[in-house]
Amino acid sequence: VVELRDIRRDYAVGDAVVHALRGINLRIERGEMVAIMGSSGSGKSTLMNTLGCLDHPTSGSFLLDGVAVEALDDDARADLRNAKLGFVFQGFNLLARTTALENVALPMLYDRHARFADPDARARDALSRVGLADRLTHLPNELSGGQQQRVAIARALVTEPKLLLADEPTGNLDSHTTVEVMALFQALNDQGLTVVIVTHEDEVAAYCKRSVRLHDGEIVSDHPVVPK
Amino acid sequence: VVELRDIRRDYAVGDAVVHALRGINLRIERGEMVAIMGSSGSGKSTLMNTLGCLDHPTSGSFLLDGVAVEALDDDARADLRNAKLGFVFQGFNLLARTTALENVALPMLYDRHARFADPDARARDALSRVGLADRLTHLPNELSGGQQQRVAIARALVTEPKLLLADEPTGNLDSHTTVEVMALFQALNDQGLTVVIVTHEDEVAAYCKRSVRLHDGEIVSDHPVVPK
Ligand SMILES: Nc1ncnc2c1ncn2[C@@H]1O[C@H](COP(=O)(O)OP(=O)(O)OP(=O)(O)O)[C@@H](O)[C@H]1O
Ligand SMILES: Nc1ncnc2c1ncn2[C@@H]1O[C@H](COP(=O)(O)OP(=O)(O)OP(=O)(O)O)[C@@H](O)[C@H]1O
Ligand SMILES: [Mg+2]
Ligand SMILES: [Mg+2]
Repeated sequence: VVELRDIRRDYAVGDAVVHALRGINLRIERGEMVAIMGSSGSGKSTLMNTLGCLDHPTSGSFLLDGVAVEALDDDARADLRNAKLGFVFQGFNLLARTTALENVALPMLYDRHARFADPDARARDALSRVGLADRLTHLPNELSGGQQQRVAIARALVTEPKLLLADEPTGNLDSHTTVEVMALFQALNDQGLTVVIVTHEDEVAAYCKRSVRLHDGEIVSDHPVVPK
Repeated sequence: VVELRDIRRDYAVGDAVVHALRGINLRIERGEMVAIMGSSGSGKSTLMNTLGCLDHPTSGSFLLDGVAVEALDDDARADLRNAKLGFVFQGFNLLARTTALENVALPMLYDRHARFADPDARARDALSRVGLADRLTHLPNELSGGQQQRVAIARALVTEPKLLLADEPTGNLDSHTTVEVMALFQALNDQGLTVVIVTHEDEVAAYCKRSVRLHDGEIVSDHPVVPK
């Protein structure tokens, strides 16, 4: 369960201030599948970075399963992230000098509770579920844009998170591959994964049950998605 | 005018070979606006890198305005690129430690023929045409994904190229911003710019006059776009 109250995020650029988030109030229950939409620069990635415990709001409160995230120290916040979250970054953020397989295995190797008996097998399985079984040994710069995006998706899912935060996860994918990825997210959501997806594509939002729209750092609409 | 004949591109990965392009035959006339579509990994970016004189095919010939590009040395190829081409990369490829304004001005500062009397003014104009007049001093990591994409677009257009190669230029843009960018490309095409756009979105392809589809490194269809 995610609860944001009056979240604000300002950035200083020279003498100017950019008000990227201007008082966000948002509650997401376990098992929801939510689309976050809005124009370029409206604050979607900034919102995702807050939800992902990767960035500190300027003010406001953020509760994740009842835990006040801002009260935690860096280590405790990192543990919370590793235990509960999967994050697909808008820019993928893959490690450049490691293969697709290693990129996906890494979060499991860092798991403090050593929850994963066979990281190698699990990483292979995650990559084949996104159609990359024949690209395990490729470095990121030996992969197409959509293949890099799918490695980022596999990496986010391999630790069996409770909450998946995906920032434009299908932006570099053709429609067929998009359908495969969204079907995978929906199946995991049916099994209990809470999913928040930033997207600017209506057909991706159509897979979600709720759609939240941002404009200039504020939520301007928040309503259920009408199934087609 | 672009002419590719039996273009092949192989990549070696360990002992394996990836046949990214398997005999591409393609002719594009001046003033065309062509969409390149196809599934993730089908060879679209590899094709664009060949057209952009950024990559050498394994075999086949490439004529750009009658010039055999493969016969040129590196300097001559670089001059040809700077004189004639604008390239929007799928991953943007902005310089991380320079501002939006500097990123856009750079190609003009490197122009051997010093064709541009006032690079600063031209860069400002290009950035405001993509809606970024208030982001000139931001570094790439102080910009949203779609804003970085628009800086890459502005940079590709500012040298007044003859041929624009844009690899998924709207992948990170909401529909309103996408319409603005495609209207800009169409207006420049009306004025004589030859445009080749990789896209996986049908509404983007709808702005083009011809659609070429790749699958597993081959062209599987090539036909006019029926206006909606
Ligand atoms: N440097 C490289 N070394 C090895 N294989 C490569 C390299 N670059 C690309 N490939 C492979 O070549 C194929 C074509 O890649 P390309 O980037 O052209 O695809 P694409 O059509 O642009 O895909 P996307 O829509 O995902 O961007 C892919 O299967 C990719 O894994
Ligand atoms: N580090 C930063 N410093 C200054 N301004 C920033 C920084 N990061 C983001 N911004 C600004 O904050 C605003 C919101 O950015 P954000 O990345 O959240 O937008 P977004 O909705 O994800 O956009 P897109 O759809 O283009 O990815 C933008 O106008 C951007 O220029
Ligand atoms: Mg974003
Ligand atoms: Mg590509």
